Amino acid sequence: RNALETNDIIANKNKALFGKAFVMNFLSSPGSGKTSLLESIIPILKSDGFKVAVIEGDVETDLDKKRIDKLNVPAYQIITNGTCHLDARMVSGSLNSLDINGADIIFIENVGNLVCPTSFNLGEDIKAVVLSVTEGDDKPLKYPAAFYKSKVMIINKIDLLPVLDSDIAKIRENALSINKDMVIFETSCKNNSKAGNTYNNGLQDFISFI
Amino acid sequence: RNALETNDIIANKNKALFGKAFVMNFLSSPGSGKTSLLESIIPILKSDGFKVAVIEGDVETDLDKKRIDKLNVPAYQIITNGTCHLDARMVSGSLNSLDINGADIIFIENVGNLVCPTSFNLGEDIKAVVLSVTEGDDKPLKYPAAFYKSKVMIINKIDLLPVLDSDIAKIRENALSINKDMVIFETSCKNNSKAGNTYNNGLQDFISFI
Ligand SMILES: Nc1nc2c(ncn2[C@@H]2O[C@H](COP(=O)(O)OP(=O)(O)OP(=O)(O)O)[C@@H](O)[C@H]2O)c(=O)[nH]1
Ligand SMILES: Nc1nc2c(ncn2[C@@H]2O[C@H](COP(=O)(O)OP(=O)(O)OP(=O)(O)O)[C@@H](O)[C@H]2O)c(=O)[nH]1
Ligand SMILES: [Mg+2]
Ligand SMILES: [Mg+2]
Ligand SMILES: [Zn+2]
Ligand SMILES: [Zn+2]
Repeated sequence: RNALETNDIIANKNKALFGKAFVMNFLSSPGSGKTSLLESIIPILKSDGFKVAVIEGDVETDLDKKRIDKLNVPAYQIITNGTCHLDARMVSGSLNSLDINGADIIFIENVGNLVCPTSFNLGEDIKAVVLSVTEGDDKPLKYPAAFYKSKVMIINKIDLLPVLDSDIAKIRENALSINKDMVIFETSCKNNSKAGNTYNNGLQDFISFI
Repeated sequence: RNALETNDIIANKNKALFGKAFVMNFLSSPGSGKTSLLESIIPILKSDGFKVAVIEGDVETDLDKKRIDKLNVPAYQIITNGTCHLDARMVSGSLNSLDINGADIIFIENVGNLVCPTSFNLGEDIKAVVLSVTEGDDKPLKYPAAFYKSKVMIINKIDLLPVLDSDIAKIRENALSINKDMVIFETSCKNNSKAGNTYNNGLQDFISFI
């Protein structure tokens, strides 16, 4: 068996362990805003009565878990020690320590990397790719696997659009050329009056989708 | 021999082929501004009389090479077809086609990824890591290898500082905690009056460094 087949077998075991929870695997470049999105949506999901748990994955540090801990939800930090992606074995290890009993939603924040994490299923229901408007319109074309394998795309940091050359219509067009069924949300995690923007924040739409 | 040892043997052969040229390997997350930096500095280097060549590396597309072609310098696009980093063998293959005769400076733009490209020497003289102020202050701590192995760090997109929460002093502090000898430049590739900023653009300092 090759490594990906073995990974898929463990991913299916994870899926059984996840039970009735809806599991979302967040992919993006470093700094697109994965943790900021979780910080923005988890309080709203909690107030709507959902039980949420988070699995964090990083090459080094538990800085992201420390941010999630402030939200008072069960969270576990996987430190990959250099590996550039999470795999199913790492996630299955985390389930020995993380309390997911009764969880309605489990978020897995993957290592910031638009390439390798796309090849490793973790047992999630869907992958969601986050792309920040600061990264450029061409990323869906240049790093296609992350967009092809994700059901959802979140275009983040739209508060910055007034001071950028980015073309959000072009980002959508490029992403849909890679994955025509992609569901797209446009969000901001900051109340950024400095950029003087009145935008229609898609955060609530994303929460309703979940 | 393991894969990295074999890679180093080929990297040394590349170094011999590079001859007297100064070779810089650019690392960053997707969209930090590697190509934009090359677009900004190559015209100035050319007018200073330097002969420049560029090796581009991407998972898919030759979009970056097409941008470099506008600068009228020899350029070659490596398409890795899914591999998340350049290795010495790919670069040695490109030297069969790219005219580097008499080149004073060769830029290698690596695949956008802060993890794997750091492990593969290509025969370069130095690695330069580009970090955009939009990515967050914690990246040197969370993705340490790219900062530890690079002699130079370019903090890019400083035109956006007035509309961000980013703390450039914190970025410098975190990077120097990983690599105390790092030489740091603060740059912008845009004349961005929209963000209403007067900044001291370090592009010229970076060019003088080269
Ligand atoms: N202006 C603006 N900045 C944002 C937004 N979302 C996140 N940021 C900033 O972007 C930077 C990175 O955010 P993170 O949430 O750490 O990104 P991440 O994807 O979790 O990063 P890694 O886990 O390290 O890959 C931080 O400086 C945030 O403040 C947004 O909607 N608008
Ligand atoms: N405001 C601002 N935007 C910049 C700057 N430099 C680059 N950009 C923008 O950032 C986005 C990405 O720039 P690129 O030059 O394509 O980045 P890259 O690192 O080469 O990207 P990949 O090769 O795909 O990894 C584009 O939309 C650029 O216009 C800068 O100094 N300031
Ligand atoms: Mg994060
Ligand atoms: Mg580029
Ligand atoms: Zn990888
Ligand atoms: Zn890799």
